Amino acid sequence: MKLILAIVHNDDVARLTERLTEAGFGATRVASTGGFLRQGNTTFLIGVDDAHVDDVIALIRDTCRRRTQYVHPLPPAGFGEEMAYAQPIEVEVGGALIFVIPVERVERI
Amino acid sequence: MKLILAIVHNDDVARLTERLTEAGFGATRVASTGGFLRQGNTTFLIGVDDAHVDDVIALIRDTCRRRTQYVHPLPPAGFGEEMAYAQPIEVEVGGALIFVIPVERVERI
Amino acid sequence: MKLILAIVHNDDVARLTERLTEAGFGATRVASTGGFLRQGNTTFLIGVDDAHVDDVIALIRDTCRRRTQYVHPLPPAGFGEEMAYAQPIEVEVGGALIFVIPVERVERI
Ligand SMILES: Nc1ncnc2c1ncn2[C@@H]1O[C@@H]2COP(=O)(O)O[C@H]3[C@@H](O)[C@H](n4cnc5c(N)ncnc54)O[C@@H]3COP(=O)(O)O[C@H]2[C@H]1O
Ligand SMILES: Nc1ncnc2c1ncn2[C@@H]1O[C@@H]2COP(=O)(O)O[C@H]3[C@@H](O)[C@H](n4cnc5c(N)ncnc54)O[C@@H]3COP(=O)(O)O[C@H]2[C@H]1O
Ligand SMILES: Nc1ncnc2c1ncn2[C@@H]1O[C@@H]2COP(=O)(O)O[C@H]3[C@@H](O)[C@H](n4cnc5c(N)ncnc54)O[C@@H]3COP(=O)(O)O[C@H]2[C@H]1O
Repeated sequence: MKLILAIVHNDDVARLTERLTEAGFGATRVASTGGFLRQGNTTFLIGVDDAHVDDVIALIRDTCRRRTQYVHPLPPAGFGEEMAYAQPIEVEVGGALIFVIPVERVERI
Repeated sequence: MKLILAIVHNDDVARLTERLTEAGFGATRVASTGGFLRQGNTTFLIGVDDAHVDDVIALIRDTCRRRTQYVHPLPPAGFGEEMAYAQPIEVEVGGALIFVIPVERVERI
Repeated sequence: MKLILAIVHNDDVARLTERLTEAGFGATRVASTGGFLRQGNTTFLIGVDDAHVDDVIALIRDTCRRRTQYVHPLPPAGFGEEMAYAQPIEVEVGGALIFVIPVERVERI
């Protein structure tokens, strides 16, 4: 048994939860905050037997791929027209950081 | 030293906190969410020396036993009388999932 | 790679976050609750390579030193004058509990 601790972007939480449940993997998640950007993200705790660690990592890799999104900057109040033609900004979303932690013993009560 | 990570049902949090404190065990708890039912539960982090791991597990087993509760389904608005005689629904509460994680070093500041 | 799990007092969270970022250490934090005082505190998760574990612990030791603060007891409504001369109460703040946990594998997606 290993405990997988995966820190993921909030945009990917619903899809990852669904994919884990469909594949029959148990999981618990906790609201967390990134140290650098101070934005909300989510930390998943996934207990999985040794033989399925790679499957879970592949599932996370597939669901949480880093990608670029284009967002239109919100025009500050009062600017309206001119800002509407401003260049969209490139924002990176997704990505994940995964720690695989050894577990000495598991008990289900 | 081991770190016990125990995911418990919210109905058992107050009693488990009290029992751990009475027995002199330090603990920290974090609000969490289950992957399948998407309901709130609680994850306890309990640092305990190797000799007392079994005591803590026995204490959790005693406090978080799985049990059945009967709840009366809430009558949807407007049904009132007829629903009041509906069969109560059987709901399972309690239960816990416990991971025992090795700790290489502990520092108290 | 090790995972440092550090439970710190809320008064020290902003300063510790800043010091970790300045030193180039990644970190994630989670709101938590103490088992004994039932007050809010914060649990940091810091993945760091083996060679820098001591640096991170020294940084936490420096930022989260236990110290005494004097607070004026708030006069209960209606007491006003007499209470204003009451002795300030000594309250302990700071301190931290640090667990160093082995990590078998790390993946960045
Ligand atoms: N060693 C570690 N231990 C524990 N948790 C860790 C960690 N490394 C990263 N994380 C967690 O993963 C989130 C995403 O990190 P990522 O490296 O993809 O994306 C990072 C990275 O691209 C960038 N970044 C972080 N620290 C930086 C720094 N000192 N200088 C420049 N860019 C930084 O900002 C993004 C967001 O960082 P943020 O801290 O808000 O959010 C982080 C943090 O919550
Ligand atoms: N794919 C599935 N098909 C059918 N029934 C399913 C299912 N996944 C879960 N269940 C049932 O639903 C209950 C609640 O699961 P949930 O994920 O919301 O809440 C879970 C979750 O937060 C945590 N958990 C369970 N297994 C986990 C694992 N492998 N890793 C991390 N957390 C786990 O413990 C809580 C209680 O789990 P418990 O086993 O007592 O009780 C589970 C189980 O009886
Ligand atoms: N049974 C008891 N009798 C008398 N005094 C008691 C006591 N349990 C705790 N205290 C005192 O109360 C402070 C706050 O404890 P609390 O559990 O709220 O907040 C704790 C808890 O969140 C966490 N913690 C402490 N020991 C832990 C452990 N073994 N496992 C997990 N978390 C622990 O660190 C926080 C600060 O702990 P710290 O030792 O600096 O400070 C503790 C300690 O000085």
